[in-house]
Amino acid sequence: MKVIAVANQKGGVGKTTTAVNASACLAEKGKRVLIIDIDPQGNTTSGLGIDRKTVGFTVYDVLINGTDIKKAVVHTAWDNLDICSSSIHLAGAEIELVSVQGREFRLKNALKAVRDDYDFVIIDCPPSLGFLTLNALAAANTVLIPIQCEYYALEGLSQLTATIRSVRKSINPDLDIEGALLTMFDARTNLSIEVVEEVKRALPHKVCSTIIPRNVRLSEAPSFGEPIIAYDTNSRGAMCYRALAEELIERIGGV
Amino acid sequence: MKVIAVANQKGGVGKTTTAVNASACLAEKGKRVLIIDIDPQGNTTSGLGIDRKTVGFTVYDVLINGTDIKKAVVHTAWDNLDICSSSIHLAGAEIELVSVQGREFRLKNALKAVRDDYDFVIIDCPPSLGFLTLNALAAANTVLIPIQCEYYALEGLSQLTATIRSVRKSINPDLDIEGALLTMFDARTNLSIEVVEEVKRALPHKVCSTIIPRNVRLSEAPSFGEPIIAYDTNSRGAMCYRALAEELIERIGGV
Ligand SMILES: Nc1ncnc2c1ncn2[C@@H]1O[C@H](COP(=O)(O)OP(=O)(O)OP(=O)(O)O)[C@@H](O)[C@H]1O
Ligand SMILES: Nc1ncnc2c1ncn2[C@@H]1O[C@H](COP(=O)(O)OP(=O)(O)OP(=O)(O)O)[C@@H](O)[C@H]1O
Ligand SMILES: [Mg+2]
Ligand SMILES: [Mg+2]
Repeated sequence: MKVIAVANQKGGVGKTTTAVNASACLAEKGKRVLIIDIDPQGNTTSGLGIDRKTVGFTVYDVLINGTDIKKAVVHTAWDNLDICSSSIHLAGAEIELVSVQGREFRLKNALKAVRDDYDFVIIDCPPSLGFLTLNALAAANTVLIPIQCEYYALEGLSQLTATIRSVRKSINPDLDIEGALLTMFDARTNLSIEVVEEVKRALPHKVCSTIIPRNVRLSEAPSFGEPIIAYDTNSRGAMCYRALAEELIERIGGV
Repeated sequence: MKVIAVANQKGGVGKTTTAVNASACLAEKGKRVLIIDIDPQGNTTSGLGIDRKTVGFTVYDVLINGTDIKKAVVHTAWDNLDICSSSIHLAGAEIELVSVQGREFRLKNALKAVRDDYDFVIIDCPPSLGFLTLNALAAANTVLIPIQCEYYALEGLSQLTATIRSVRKSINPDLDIEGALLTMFDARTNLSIEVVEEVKRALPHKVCSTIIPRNVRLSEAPSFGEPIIAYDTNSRGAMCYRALAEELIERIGGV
């Protein structure tokens, strides 16, 4: 089982869009996938058509009350794709556990219960480097870093890579960067091209060969609660996320 | 002096772009403006050409060490526009003050020292509803809510308005909504039009008449450390943020 955290403290760079669509494409290719929504906003949960008011246990119960993660797992409408939903109460989780030893390892320990059930676990993180994202980084084998092709997104990169290095030193020595994924690329603007070149300079050998273009179909799909391969299977967005899924599968070789 | 918090827990909706450019346009119209960057990412600070490594005291010192805010204020390159810069250490501020009584009022109390020096104080918030944003909401007269014309941005609106209501009940009874500002509007997509109509339904009488279009010049300006009126004064982005500044001035009447 490979655990990938999709993280970047910069907001709106495509974390949720990547988590939802990469997961759906991996599932389409026959991989068994569990997606975990630890963002209190719950966009991954609604992006996959799940109404969090109808869900029993959520990630909050797993992290705070030690509920067995299997109780919080729900099937989505798509084969091979299960979800552990978000909860609005996650926003208060950091303060609730502030003096608890080992609070960063709650998710990592919970995932042991599903080690043989899935090929991939994909974790969608909130736009911060706090307790929830640290839990994901402690549980993950690798981090997939969506980077919007914009200037401000570039600025946050050194802060994120510094956090990954300090996580590697303290709570997860095996954590590696899966790759930097360039998103919302618009070939008509110089800015997009400059950002791509800058990221390749900053993270040599770590930039995904797949680049996700700006594609309005990707931003329409969530309002129908569907991943792109269900909403518009022939769109550029669907093709590119299938290519990314292929890249993720190749990287793990025989695992 | 009017204090406006620019807040929305959804990431990437245009909080920083709005804070920087509305402030610069208010300053251009002769208003004395102090912009406060309480986001640990520090995008407002760099977006106005300030290198936070060269700054002495920051918002962190004001909130955590009780430093006089006047010591943390720096002039920008533009007349009438001062800044209180961000610090990377803000990310840990919430945990540092977790058991301190009245921690939400640190910024509000600090601003008393500059009450007669500015016409507007604009606060750029991080993409969360935690301690830093609560400090801004406690200090603010009103909240300006940038809303990207996308589906996920719409989802977070009820969470934000619920937070504003609970802040009004507990820490700031006078807090009002300045307005919802629609950003990155693209008239070619149905999604944009649907979001505008939905926001008008959700917040009747509270939607700014100015709508900010998607304009690549707005996303290029930060890489030069300039607001849009310096980078490209005749762009659609500059015109629209000037219209917004006009709207903000009209709303306060004679203040
Ligand atoms: N390639 C793309 N083309 C067009 N729109 C996109 C693309 N990727 C994402 N979007 C849209 O851009 C917005 C931001 O993306 P998304 O919500 O996935 O980012 P995020 O990093 O998860 O945000 P947050 O920081 O709030 O969690 C969304 O409205 C989404 O639909
Ligand atoms: N009207 C616009 N047209 C084009 N690009 C825009 C516009 N407004 C903002 N942008 C770009 O979109 C990205 C997101 O905007 P911005 O960083 O201001 O959002 P934010 O809400 O402050 O993000 P965060 O949640 O990370 O603080 C930036 O790269 C910015 O340059
Ligand atoms: Mg997200
Ligand atoms: Mg910002």
